[in-house]
Amino acid sequence: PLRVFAVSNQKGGVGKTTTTINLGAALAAVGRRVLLVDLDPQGNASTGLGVERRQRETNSYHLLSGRASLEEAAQATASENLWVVPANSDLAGLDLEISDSPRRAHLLREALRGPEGTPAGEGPADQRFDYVLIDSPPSLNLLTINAMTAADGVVVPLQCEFFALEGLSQLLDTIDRVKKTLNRALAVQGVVLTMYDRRNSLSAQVAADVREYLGGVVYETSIPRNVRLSEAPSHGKPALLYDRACAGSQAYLRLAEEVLRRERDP
Amino acid sequence: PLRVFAVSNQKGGVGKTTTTINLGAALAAVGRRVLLVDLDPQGNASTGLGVERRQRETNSYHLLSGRASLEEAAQATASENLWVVPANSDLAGLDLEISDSPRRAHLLREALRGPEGTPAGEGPADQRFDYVLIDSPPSLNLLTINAMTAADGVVVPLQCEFFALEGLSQLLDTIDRVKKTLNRALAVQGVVLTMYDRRNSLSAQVAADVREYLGGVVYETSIPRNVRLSEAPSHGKPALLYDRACAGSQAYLRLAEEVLRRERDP
Ligand SMILES: Nc1ncnc2c1ncn2[C@@H]1O[C@H](COP(=O)(O)OP(=O)(O)OP(=O)(O)O)[C@@H](O)[C@H]1O
Ligand SMILES: Nc1ncnc2c1ncn2[C@@H]1O[C@H](COP(=O)(O)OP(=O)(O)OP(=O)(O)O)[C@@H](O)[C@H]1O
Ligand SMILES: [Mg+2]
Ligand SMILES: [Mg+2]
Repeated sequence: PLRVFAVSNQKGGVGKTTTTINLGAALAAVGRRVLLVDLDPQGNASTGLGVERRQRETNSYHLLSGRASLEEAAQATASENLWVVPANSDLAGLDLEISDSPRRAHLLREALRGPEGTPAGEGPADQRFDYVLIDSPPSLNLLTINAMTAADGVVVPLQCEFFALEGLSQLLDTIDRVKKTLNRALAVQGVVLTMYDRRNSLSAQVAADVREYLGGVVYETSIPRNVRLSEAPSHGKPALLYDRACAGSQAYLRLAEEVLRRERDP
Repeated sequence: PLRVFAVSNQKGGVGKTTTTINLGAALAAVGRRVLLVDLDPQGNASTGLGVERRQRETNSYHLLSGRASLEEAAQATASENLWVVPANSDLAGLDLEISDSPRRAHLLREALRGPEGTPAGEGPADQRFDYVLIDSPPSLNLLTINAMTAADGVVVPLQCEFFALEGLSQLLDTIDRVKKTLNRALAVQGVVLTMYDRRNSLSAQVAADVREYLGGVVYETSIPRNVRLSEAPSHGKPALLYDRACAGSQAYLRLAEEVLRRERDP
């Protein structure tokens, strides 16, 4: 069955886009059919996958506002088994446009799984993909709520920095609220420590604190700070295509294996 | 006369909070009376200045919604000449609460400078401070619009990473729109390159591209990647108090001097 993950954290610059692209590419590399949905008006995930501005005529704004089907909005990437619904600044106007629509939190869910009443497993995304990853903007706004309402699980990138812990409880509260009011099935799939630098004592300290505070929810795999991860987007490729042997790519391959293990034995 | 700067960039994790705290502390260290306004519901600037959760009963939500005056909302910090209006998650509800108020974009401006019609220089902030710096959230929402409507200038922190350039044109468009519709005096005070790492060729490349593309708007001072800057917030202090001699503190002192030079000879 299809599994949908929202990659969310309202703290900015923690590695949401980098995780969506590279975890997605790693799952595709081990044979899963993966769709990435870019739900950030900045469109960083689309850029990191090499989607030019002029190729974003049909994008996640059109998918959510019902102007395009999933078939029309999803496009292939340079990686086998990896597809993307791109984003651009069209998305920035959606909040206001749909603020009085009663289904405003469910738009992405319905675009992926079909309108309310569609039998489980028979939606547009169910037929074509094994996994959907949704890149969220750095905010707890309607776009992030749409991602969480459409999702089975939330993957939370957490930077190994002091401010990272500050927003965590707000994020977990929001996930709880969405679970109670919009999507009973929602759970935290896992928390991934990003930009981990073992030479830096603050980084090691934050990682230790998070593992103590959250326990088994934190993936064993952490993502090291690795300059190749920040270079890959300028070539429009996931790190796996840009430099498969680098520490960043290897970490995301390990993370994909760990995600799949959790899916088998939840 | 009072000068108000919005520290804004919708790209996450670029150093908005770090710049607000440390540029503010540097201006205070050279004798200016400085107020920092935390306009991010994450409250990172408040934490970085040592404001405990229980000391945020009166905060920027109360200031903007008219429930507290500037006198009541501003509090002293451990640094001389440096005051702060703290923030917490109360602020997250403001968007919805004021969405149909005609003055919703002007709330902060009126709280600092007095209601419409107050003669220039006679508002609550004019009497007490030389500079106000406003830490914006990572989004182009009503809180960031409030910051820009209240401001004379925008200080734009720009991380030396590939994705940094992506959002710049959206940000400059937003500044233009606010200037045309809400605040004719608004201008870009400057763009500051942050987390500059001269050992990393991507960082040097992005810095060179930005200077070529934007010219003199970019400050000569760039802020190096310096772990002491990310450690200071865990001690509730600006870097200037935590470690005045470190490369980060010295860079922010230089930046403050450059900002003051621009103020003298615009
Ligand atoms: N493990 C890593 N090592 C080195 N650089 C990284 C790593 N992960 C991410 N980066 C870089 O750090 C910056 C922030 O990462 P990214 O853009 O993925 O974060 P984000 O959470 O999506 O940001 P936003 O909040 O703006 O959406 C980017 O320039 C990215 O290339
Ligand atoms: N020059 C620097 N050197 C090292 N670390 C830095 C530097 N500037 C900022 N940091 C660290 O990088 C992280 C992001 O910085 P900061 O929180 O100031 O960015 P921001 O733009 O305010 O983020 P947000 O978009 O979430 O508001 C923080 O953990 C901060 O301590
Ligand atoms: Mg992102
Ligand atoms: Mg911040």
